[in-house]
Amino acid sequence: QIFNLMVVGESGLGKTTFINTLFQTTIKERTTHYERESSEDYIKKVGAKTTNIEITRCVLEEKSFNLKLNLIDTPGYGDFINNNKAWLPLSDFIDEQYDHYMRQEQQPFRNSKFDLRVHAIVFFIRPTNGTMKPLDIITMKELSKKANLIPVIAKSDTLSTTELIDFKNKVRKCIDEKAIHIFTPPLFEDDINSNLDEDTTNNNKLAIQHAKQLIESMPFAIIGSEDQYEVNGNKVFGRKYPWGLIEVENESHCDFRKLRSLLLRTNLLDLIHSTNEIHYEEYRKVRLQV
Amino acid sequence: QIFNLMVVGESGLGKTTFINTLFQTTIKERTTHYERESSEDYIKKVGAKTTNIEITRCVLEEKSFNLKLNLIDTPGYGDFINNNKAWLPLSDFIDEQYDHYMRQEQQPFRNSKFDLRVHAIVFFIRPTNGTMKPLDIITMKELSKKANLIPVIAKSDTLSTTELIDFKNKVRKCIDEKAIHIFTPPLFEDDINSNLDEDTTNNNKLAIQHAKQLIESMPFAIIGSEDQYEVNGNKVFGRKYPWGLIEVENESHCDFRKLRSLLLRTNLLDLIHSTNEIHYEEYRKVRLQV
Ligand SMILES: Nc1nc2c(ncn2[C@@H]2O[C@H](COP(=O)(O)OP(=O)(O)O)[C@@H](O)[C@H]2O)c(=O)[nH]1
Ligand SMILES: Nc1nc2c(ncn2[C@@H]2O[C@H](COP(=O)(O)OP(=O)(O)O)[C@@H](O)[C@H]2O)c(=O)[nH]1
Repeated sequence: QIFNLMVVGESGLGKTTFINTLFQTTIKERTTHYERESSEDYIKKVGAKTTNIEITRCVLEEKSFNLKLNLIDTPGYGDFINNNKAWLPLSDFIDEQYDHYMRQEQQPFRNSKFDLRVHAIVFFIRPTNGTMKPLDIITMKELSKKANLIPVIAKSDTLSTTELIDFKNKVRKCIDEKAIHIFTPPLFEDDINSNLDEDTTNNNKLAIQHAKQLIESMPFAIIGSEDQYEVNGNKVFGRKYPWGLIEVENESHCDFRKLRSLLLRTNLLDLIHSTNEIHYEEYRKVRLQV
Repeated sequence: QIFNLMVVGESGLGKTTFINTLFQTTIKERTTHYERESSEDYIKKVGAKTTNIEITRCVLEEKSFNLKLNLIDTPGYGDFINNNKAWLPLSDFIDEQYDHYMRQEQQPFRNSKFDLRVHAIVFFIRPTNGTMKPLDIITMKELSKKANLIPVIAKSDTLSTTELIDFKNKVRKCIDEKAIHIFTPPLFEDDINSNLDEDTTNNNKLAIQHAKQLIESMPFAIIGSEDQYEVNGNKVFGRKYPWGLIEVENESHCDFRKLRSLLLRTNLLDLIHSTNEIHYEEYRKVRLQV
């Protein structure tokens, strides 16, 4: 199974830490890591400095499945004094992958399963507790048109309990007002009406309940850490402060587990499916009309 | 006594909260608050959007002294997609006040003590724990040439104990490498050598020790809060999280007390003095040569 995950956000928001926490292993250091050769084109296109694309391929083996993960990192996004069109290389990259796949489909002899179509974009929002940054709003808007966008609140331990509720509402309001389309777990509610046995119906009900819980927590509040501490005899990933210990996998501390569940378990196939069947088809339609 | 304090940093870094915590009263809401009429000139000069200057006048009465505080806020700094020359209106403002004062000095009949020369700039650094943002480096460099610069680490509760030590070192290293001149409490070490009585000598030793402690903690790690909580029967300003309570005035949690001491007690007069005698004289010299 191939899963292409793009991570977007300014530097210092804990993206690398999050990815490492997600896989509980320092994948960036131990796997093949190369930079796209054609990032030079973007540099010419949008000016002296711009966002680069870095792809890290790694294999994730988790109990019953073996996942070929392609991590698409975007260093440079939002890091300059002038960040005009910082999203453009990202948007172009997504289109390029659709284009590449389209050409492959049209070949009589198809290439190996080379497929870098972006299945999910985890977008890191800075936890200012105010309005979102103009660059972030426009980037989310542009990218949401082309692929599954999952906005998250980076370093959510910056926000107190009340501030977090407040900020989540502000982000949701902004997403509605700007009509930014974000990925939400599908609720197959018609599944509970068909004539299924009780077990299957109950499972569906639980799945729907879980999906609703995920949706209610969005945008997910994310805290990441590669350091482990002992709590009640168990080792937990966390961040240690003079005033307390944050536990990354504690659901009353942050939504890390919810995002992990969405990305790698409950909605992995939905993300891949909607990319291939909806976003990609949308691109093809527009391209073939031109 | 007039004290002019400029506060610089992107929005969301807790500047307003810090000021309010500093005076334990919501001064921004209760005092005269007006915007400089001539910010329009800057808007024409540097393009469509830019940093504004907002001045809030308030009187601080603390035990034995009565301080006329002019708070110079800089909304808009660093908040746009393109932040080119975001520091320029700030730098111009500082020069304008020197210029204004110079003209007053040259008048036969001097105006009332109108003096908005900036005595201290508290510069809020984003706690990324990485390299500092390019805009912040250049702003600090430019402003440090004209007035007393005091860089602080904003929202330092984002950084764990080890990360904070790390980041302070990174910031100091960057300040050295870029030759950014920051304000440090003077150490009048010759005072302990003169023939003074033992009490005075001891006081001077304590003062030097205090100044050294301040210098060692720089850049100050700042946490602010207007909310109060009860701790051991006392009311303290703090931030409440599911994993603990941060106490703003607890010196093992942050350097808030050190900065307050520097600004309003131990080094208030040094800040005013060095502005009037060193920075202002520097400006006059350059202007009179032209
Ligand atoms: N407060 C806080 N700091 C974090 C969190 N995750 C990472 N960090 C710290 O933020 C700094 C930058 O993290 P990094 O993952 O390199 O950010 P990136 O530039 O977005 O990849 C590091 O010092 C991390 O330890 C978090 O959830 N909360
Ligand atoms: N984590 C953290 N949050 C803070 C701190 N100070 C203020 N905040 C929060 O950050 C948000 C923005 O603060 P504000 O003072 O308005 O920032 P300003 O735009 O720089 O003036 C508010 O929700 C504050 O409660 C702090 O020291 N640490």
